[in-house]
Amino acid sequence: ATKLVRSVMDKPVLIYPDTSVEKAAKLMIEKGLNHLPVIDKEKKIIGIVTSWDVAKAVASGKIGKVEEIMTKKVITTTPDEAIELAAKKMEMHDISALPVVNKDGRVVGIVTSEDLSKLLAR
Amino acid sequence: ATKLVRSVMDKPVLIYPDTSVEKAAKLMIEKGLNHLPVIDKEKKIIGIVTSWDVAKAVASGKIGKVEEIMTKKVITTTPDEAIELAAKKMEMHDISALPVVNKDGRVVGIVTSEDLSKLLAR
Ligand SMILES: C[S@@+](CC[C@H](N)C(=O)[O-])C[C@H]1O[C@@H](n2cnc3c(N)ncnc32)[C@H](O)[C@@H]1O
Ligand SMILES: C[S@@+](CC[C@H](N)C(=O)[O-])C[C@H]1O[C@@H](n2cnc3c(N)ncnc32)[C@H](O)[C@@H]1O
Repeated sequence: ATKLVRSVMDKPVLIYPDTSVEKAAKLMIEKGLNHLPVIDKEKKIIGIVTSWDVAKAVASGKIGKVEEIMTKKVITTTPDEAIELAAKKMEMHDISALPVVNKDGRVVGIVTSEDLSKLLAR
Repeated sequence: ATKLVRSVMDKPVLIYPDTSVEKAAKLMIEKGLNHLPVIDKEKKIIGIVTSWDVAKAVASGKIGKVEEIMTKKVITTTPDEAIELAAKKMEMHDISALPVVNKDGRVVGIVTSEDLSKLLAR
């Protein structure tokens, strides 16, 4: 049987757009992760910020707010999507994580290329 | 037949320890990647620096040289290692890339959890 995203997804760590890049970086280090979905006051997803975006801020010398560096057109998945499809989406967009969104549009998880790579470990 | 690391590895982008964190970040953005093996003058691997380490530098407010933020005890693989073993190593150490080192100790590639995740895409 095919595996579904819900069986491999992690608990998401969410942040607001007006968070400082420094605070977002601290959160990545504290939790040992690279990807933070960004939500608005109604808890709808409006972006994603990763350690790559933080590196981009360092490269440009402008370390300000998350909303200035986040990607706004977010590629997402759902709990019942097959992991092969999730892997295909990440490959097509050259990204390494997909926020998992339920029918209400709330972020209920996140699946990363690390989660999928683990499935190959004997 | 089992797949070997050599069939999925990427061309590595290598840097020296005295490189600035800012320059390392610029290289990650320019090349669209997150992991840079660090080599000495004899081209031997002495560390690895990732976008996560750059985030850690931002979190601590100290953006200096690569040698100050790189991980020195590097987990590596070889071209002829089975991808399942490479995946197992990354899982065990909670890392998302392995420099690929040949018999001379030279870095000839890099394999990431993104490379392995792509194998699951239909
Ligand atoms: C294009 S990738 C390139 C580097 C590498 N492949 C990686 O995934 O880190 C880096 C960019 O992807 C964006 N990104 C990550 N996950 C995303 C997602 N689910 N939807 C849209 N953009 C995403 C990040 O915000 C970042 O700007
Ligand atoms: C422990 S991981 C935690 C976050 C996430 N799992 C990831 O891989 O980015 C982050 C740290 O792993 C280190 N690292 C990455 N690849 C490594 C490797 N092949 N050997 C040793 N350390 C490595 C980085 O230098 C960084 O300090």
